[in-house]
Amino acid sequence: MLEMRNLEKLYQMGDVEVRALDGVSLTIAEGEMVAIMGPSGSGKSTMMNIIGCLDQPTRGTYHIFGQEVSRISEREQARLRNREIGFVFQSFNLLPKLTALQNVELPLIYAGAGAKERYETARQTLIQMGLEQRIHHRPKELSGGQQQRVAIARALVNKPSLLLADEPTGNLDSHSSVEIMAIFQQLNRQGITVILVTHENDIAAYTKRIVRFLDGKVVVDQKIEQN
Amino acid sequence: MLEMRNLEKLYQMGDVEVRALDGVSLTIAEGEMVAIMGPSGSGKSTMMNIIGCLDQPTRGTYHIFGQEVSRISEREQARLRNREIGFVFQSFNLLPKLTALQNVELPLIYAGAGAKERYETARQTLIQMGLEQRIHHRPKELSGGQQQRVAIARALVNKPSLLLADEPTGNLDSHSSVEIMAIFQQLNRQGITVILVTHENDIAAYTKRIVRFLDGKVVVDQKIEQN
Ligand SMILES: Nc1ncnc2c1ncn2[C@@H]1O[C@H](COP(=O)(O)OP(=O)(O)OP(=O)(O)O)[C@@H](O)[C@H]1O
Ligand SMILES: Nc1ncnc2c1ncn2[C@@H]1O[C@H](COP(=O)(O)OP(=O)(O)OP(=O)(O)O)[C@@H](O)[C@H]1O
Ligand SMILES: [Mg+2]
Ligand SMILES: [Mg+2]
Repeated sequence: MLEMRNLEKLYQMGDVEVRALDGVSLTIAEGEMVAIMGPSGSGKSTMMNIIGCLDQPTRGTYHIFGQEVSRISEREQARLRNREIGFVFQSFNLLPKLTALQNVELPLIYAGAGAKERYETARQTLIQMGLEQRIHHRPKELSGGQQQRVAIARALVNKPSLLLADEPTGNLDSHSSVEIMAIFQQLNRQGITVILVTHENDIAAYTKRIVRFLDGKVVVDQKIEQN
Repeated sequence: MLEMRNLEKLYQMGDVEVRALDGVSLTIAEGEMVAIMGPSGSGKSTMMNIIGCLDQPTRGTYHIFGQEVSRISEREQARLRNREIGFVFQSFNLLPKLTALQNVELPLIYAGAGAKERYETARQTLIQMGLEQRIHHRPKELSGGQQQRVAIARALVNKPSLLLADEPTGNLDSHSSVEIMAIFQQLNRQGITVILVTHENDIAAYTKRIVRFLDGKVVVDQKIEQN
């Protein structure tokens, strides 16, 4: 489903070169559920952004659904981002002037859904996240964990085939985290490929493979026995 | 050092009243180290904002350093916020156009420190956070955990007598979290009062008292044996 070869991402800061990714090769098959771990600053979000077609590598190649992303048209990349990929961002990236409901409706607008269907689907997804009483709140009228759950709802609402979640439980208590991971596992059983970044071993335990980063490289790549 | 009595914080959303705080009474003595826990949306950040003089309750009283905050002048509240209180926000609140170093220098500007001293103090605090190589990066050129550590550095740089940290390790790997908690414990041993919100039991274990919220109320308030 997706294959990265020798990915590098370099930033030039004056005369210092920051190697955010320093030669990453990784293949993830359809239907896998993978945890990406590693210290702060080791390149996890950078790789997630490249996987999600939101950023381009400096060197190396990236194939998704059999196509090399640097050769795909802008229009097709946008289609992939909006229809095939759901992304939960580390900093949520909710639109501050829209309500929770409107934020979750956005991907459905791109997908061409009608107003009534959009409203109902967005609302149901927010209810699934425990946010029924908060659908008309704007982000600043929500707690941190509520904003995180809106970001998760938005990523799921289009039923993407690839779900990318960058620290999706960072602001959630253990009860909400367990609920979110149960939802992710259920989606994975339905065939959705799930890649999530986490710092927590408890969360990684819900996945079937752990990939560890250090200084922009993959240093561990291990299948795990699930309980 | 700080005393809250019957605090309420209510938001009117159309014809629905949201009770973010629903009668909270809490006393925290100088030199304590307290963990605030509880489900997403239970009122923790709301209470932290009131403690930090960033928000006013709808009802109830709040005394800090022996003064009732609603009776303190705007000018004195600003002085408390800038000189006595260090706040690590759940969403960091870094200024996007400033570098890490400039963000950390801000409280020192309020405190009237000279340029050379500011630069050096801010830089040392960032080095203590493991960010020596990132001091001239702007927030969008930093990883999530690096931004969180800049927010922590900014809260500490003025040597406040009260440190408020709202989920300070949410984006940090366990190694960085251990380092941050060691710093907080060291500050506490020097006499600084530390109140931190966390979802993680491992982090709460570094403190001496756990206060649990549920639906805007305190439901547990328990001293803990430290290891
Ligand atoms: N400006 C606002 N208008 C309306 N409701 C609000 C506003 N700010 C917060 N709330 C509501 O108040 C409640 C408490 O919010 P708060 O941010 O204190 O929760 P929290 O305990 O910090 O949660 P989390 O662990 O998710 O960060 C939430 O249900 C939230 O939706
Ligand atoms: N625009 C940029 N310019 C310069 N350096 C950058 C930029 N974006 C990221 N970096 C650097 O690249 C490195 C990797 O960042 P990345 O966000 O991928 O880390 P991460 O593994 O997600 O960390 P965290 O766990 O803290 O979220 C970091 O050291 C960061 O400072
Ligand atoms: Mg990251
Ligand atoms: Mg909060």
